[in-house]
Amino acid sequence: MVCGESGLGKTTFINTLFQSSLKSYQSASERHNKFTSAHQNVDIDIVRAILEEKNFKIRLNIIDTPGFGNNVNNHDSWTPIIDFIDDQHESYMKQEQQPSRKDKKDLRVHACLYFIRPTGHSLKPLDIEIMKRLSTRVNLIPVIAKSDTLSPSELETFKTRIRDVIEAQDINIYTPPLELDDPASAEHSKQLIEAMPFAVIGSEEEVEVTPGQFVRGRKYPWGLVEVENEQHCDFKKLRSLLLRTNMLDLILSTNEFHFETFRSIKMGG
Amino acid sequence: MVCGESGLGKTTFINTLFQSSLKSYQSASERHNKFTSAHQNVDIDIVRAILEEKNFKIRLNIIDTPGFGNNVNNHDSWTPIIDFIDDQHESYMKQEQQPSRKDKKDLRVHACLYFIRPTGHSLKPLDIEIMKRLSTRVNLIPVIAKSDTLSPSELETFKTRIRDVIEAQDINIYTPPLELDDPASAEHSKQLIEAMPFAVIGSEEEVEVTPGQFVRGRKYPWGLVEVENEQHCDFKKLRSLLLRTNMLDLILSTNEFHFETFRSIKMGG
Ligand SMILES: Nc1nc2c(ncn2[C@@H]2O[C@H](COP(=O)(O)OP(=O)(O)O)[C@@H](O)[C@H]2O)c(=O)[nH]1
Ligand SMILES: Nc1nc2c(ncn2[C@@H]2O[C@H](COP(=O)(O)OP(=O)(O)O)[C@@H](O)[C@H]2O)c(=O)[nH]1
Repeated sequence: MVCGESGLGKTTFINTLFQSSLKSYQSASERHNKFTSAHQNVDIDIVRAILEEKNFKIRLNIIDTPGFGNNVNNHDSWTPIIDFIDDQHESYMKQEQQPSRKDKKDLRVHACLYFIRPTGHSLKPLDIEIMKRLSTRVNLIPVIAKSDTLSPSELETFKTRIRDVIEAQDINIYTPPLELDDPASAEHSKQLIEAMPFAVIGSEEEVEVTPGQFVRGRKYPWGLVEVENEQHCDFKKLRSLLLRTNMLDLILSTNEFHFETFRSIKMGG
Repeated sequence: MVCGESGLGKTTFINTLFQSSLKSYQSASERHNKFTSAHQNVDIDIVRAILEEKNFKIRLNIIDTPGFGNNVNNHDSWTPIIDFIDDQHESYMKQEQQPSRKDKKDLRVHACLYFIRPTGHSLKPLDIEIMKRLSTRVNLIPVIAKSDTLSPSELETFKTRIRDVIEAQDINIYTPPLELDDPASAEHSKQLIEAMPFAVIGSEEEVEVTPGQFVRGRKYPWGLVEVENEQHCDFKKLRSLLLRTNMLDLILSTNEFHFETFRSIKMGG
């Protein structure tokens, strides 16, 4: 799930991640399912996609929250998002309770990327409110949106401030497990953790750098930002976490931790 | 006056405009006057400065609105800003009515730069609400903040969308007079108008481009954004409007138009 105010490049990021226009901004036909709760102005769009990577196929549900936080009064604007997450836990629980469970579909949210506006200052009150509510229900991964807005030193300061607020506010964010059998995986996890919150840049454009050689990036009059250049942003690290090294952990921990939390609350435990 | 939400580079812009650290972010000692209205969380800071340019001295009051629009509920967050502008008209009117007017101080706001977040989408509801209220009281100059966030094509689209909304919402923005005696000034005015809303980039850093040669700009791993490069942003045009070609018009029109509007409302006319 991608979550955050309008204009932070969430849709672009999804397209960048799956290297194809899975979502289009304007056409309503791409919006397969629309979930609108009592608060009409936060529509939740679900795009279903099949990701084929080498030997495996993943059925992906990408959940976008387009209209978020854009109103004059944003109080309770998080309710539809929270309702949605709880609904998925609820319907999974109901399926689990069926005598026949062989068609069980898992539509629960396994990872929620929370997009932070790159002000250079700190987290906004609204960010804190929402992240607190998300963190108890889903694997929360805060990311710094449009990080090409920040110079290297501004980014470092911003990351530190965000980490401090997350800690002070006791917000539980997803952490790749560190106790792993091989030192290379443990080292990779350590690097992922040190980079958090990930600085994200997205692009739907391929730019020709030398004749015939294209890179995904954003072309400015003063230079070319490369999405897959680790000196430019943390896109590669985030992609690796989501689609390679930690995909299984994100799915399992949703079941073992977040679902169980929900289930015990529901069952009055 | 600079107006807009926190984190849009307003303070940096002021420093860039006057090429010296007129304002500092942290030290309260720089805040000479604090105007807080009933709404405590929008402080208005006034920094008084003397700008010396060649043969003249200008006494400048720079009014910053730091905490704006950052709350969960921003309803009425514009009230302190509007009150402030009205207060200046009010106190000028009172002075005018004194028998002795020789010490008359003009603290009215002659130009208000409204900073727009560079989402790439369109104006937010809050922007429209505030700009409407500002436009009837002060010379309103909307600017696109941190425009290095936008690629050239995104910037063009964004400017068009903003202009469309301004027109549709009937928001009166400051326009340099076009009927001028010499063709060069008229051409300059035309170019200013065509560039609106101005794309602004600010920086407190001087970057060495060649040994001994410094430019004001933002250094990224992928290139150097130059504040005074007209291919990079409209800073030079805006500075020219504010401090050279249109300074007198901004002052006179505040007196002839905005003040008279206020005065007639107050006097029940
Ligand atoms: N500077 C910058 N702009 C971006 C980035 N990603 C997307 N954009 C631009 O931001 C605008 C809004 O992007 P969009 O994906 O629609 O944002 P959403 O509203 O969060 O879904 C578009 O003009 C994008 O081209 C990025 O990483 N950096
Ligand atoms: N990308 C970009 N960042 C900027 C620009 N101007 C200022 N900043 C950065 O944005 C952050 C907030 O700037 P500040 O002037 O304090 O914003 P204010 O809260 O509106 O007064 C700082 O890290 C600045 O260095 C700009 O033109 N472009």
